[in-house]
Amino acid sequence: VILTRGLRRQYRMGDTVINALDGVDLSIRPGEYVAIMGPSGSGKSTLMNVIGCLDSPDGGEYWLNGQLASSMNDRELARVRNREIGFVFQTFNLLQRATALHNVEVPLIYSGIARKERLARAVEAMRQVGLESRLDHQPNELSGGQRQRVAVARALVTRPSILLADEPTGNLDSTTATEILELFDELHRAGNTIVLVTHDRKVGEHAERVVRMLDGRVQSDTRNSTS
Amino acid sequence: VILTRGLRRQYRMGDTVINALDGVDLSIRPGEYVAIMGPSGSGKSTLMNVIGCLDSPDGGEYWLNGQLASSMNDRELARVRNREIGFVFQTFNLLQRATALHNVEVPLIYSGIARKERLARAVEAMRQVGLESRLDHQPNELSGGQRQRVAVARALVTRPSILLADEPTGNLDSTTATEILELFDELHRAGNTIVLVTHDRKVGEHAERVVRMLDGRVQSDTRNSTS
Ligand SMILES: Nc1ncnc2c1ncn2[C@@H]1O[C@H](COP(=O)(O)OP(=O)(O)OP(=O)(O)O)[C@@H](O)[C@H]1O
Ligand SMILES: Nc1ncnc2c1ncn2[C@@H]1O[C@H](COP(=O)(O)OP(=O)(O)OP(=O)(O)O)[C@@H](O)[C@H]1O
Ligand SMILES: [Mg+2]
Ligand SMILES: [Mg+2]
Repeated sequence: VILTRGLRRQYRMGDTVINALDGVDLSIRPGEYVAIMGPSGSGKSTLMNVIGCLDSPDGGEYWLNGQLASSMNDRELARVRNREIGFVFQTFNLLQRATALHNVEVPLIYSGIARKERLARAVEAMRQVGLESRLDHQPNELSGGQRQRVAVARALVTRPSILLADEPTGNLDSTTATEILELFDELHRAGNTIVLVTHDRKVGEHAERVVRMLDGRVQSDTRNSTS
Repeated sequence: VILTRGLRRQYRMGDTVINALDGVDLSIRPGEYVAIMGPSGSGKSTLMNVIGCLDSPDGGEYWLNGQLASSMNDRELARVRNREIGFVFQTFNLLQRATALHNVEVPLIYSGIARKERLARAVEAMRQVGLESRLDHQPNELSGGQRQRVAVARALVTRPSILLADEPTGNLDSTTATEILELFDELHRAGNTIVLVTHDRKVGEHAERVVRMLDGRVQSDTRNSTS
């Protein structure tokens, strides 16, 4: 469902070129549960942004569901994103002037869902991440881990076939993190694809497969023995 | 060096009152290394903001170095903050339009340090957190873990007698996290006080003492056996 070949992404800073992605080959089948790990700065978020159709590569190819994503225009990319992909950002990217509930509701507005159903589904997603008592708080009225959970709820509310989560538990205590991982398991058991970036070894062991990155390339790609 | 008694901090949301801090008694001696842990939303960041002189309590008292912080005016609080305290924010709070190097330099400008020395010290702090190759990047040109490390470098550059770090390793792989903790150890061995909020059990075990919070109160306060 996700196939990249020789993916490149470069940033020019004066005379230097930073190869954030330096030739990435990745193949993820429908229904797989993949963890992406690697040192700070190794290109994990850059990779997630490309496969999440939020950024275009400078080289190489990316096929999503058999379609060449690098040949899509912005409108087609936006439609694919909304219909197929749920994205949890490493830095949350919540609307600061809107309530938590409204933040979670927004993807359903883009999907064209009617208001009554949107609200019911957004409330349910907030309940699933343990934030039913925080519906009307704005992001700056929430703790770090609560903001992270709003970002998770927003990614899950469309029941995406592909969940891309960039370090979704970094601000959570272990009990709350386990609850969030159980939500991902639920989505996975329903046949959906999960790709998550994590620094937490236990979260990595929870996945079926661990892809390790180093300096913008895939360093290793291992199946977990217990899956 | 840090003493709180019956500390309260409340937020009013319509008819509800949220007791973010619900009577916190905490006593930290000079040179101690304390970890603060507890569930998401339990009041850890709120407590850190009060003891870091960034927020005033609604009730109770807070003494810093024998002085009643709640009786200081804004100018006195700002001076204490700059002279004594290094603060690593859970959400980094970097200046978006400035380079990483300039971000790290800013506390030294407030200290009245001359430019040549400021730059030397800021470059050294960036080197200590492994970011010597990222001096001229702005925050949006850095990975999540790199931004976190800039926030750490900024907190360490004044060699504070009290380091307050709110989840300083949440975005870091274990190798990089260990390097950051070694910097804190170095500051601690020089006789300074370290208070860090963490969700990472290993980081908690690294401290001399673990204070657990729950629902705005201190639930437990335990010395680590190995220290
Ligand atoms: N401005 C605000 N208005 C209303 N409630 C707030 C506000 N700021 C924080 N809160 C609430 O106060 C409680 C404590 O927040 P705090 O940020 O201290 O938690 P925390 O322990 O740091 O959590 P985390 O581990 O998720 O970072 C939370 O339940 C939060 O929703
Ligand atoms: N806009 C930019 N301009 C220049 N360099 C950039 C830019 N964005 C990212 N980089 C660099 O690209 C590299 C990869 O960044 P990326 O965010 O993908 O890392 P990461 O693996 O997600 O790291 P972390 O674990 O710290 O989140 C980093 O070294 C970073 O400094
Ligand atoms: Mg990242
Ligand atoms: Mg917090």
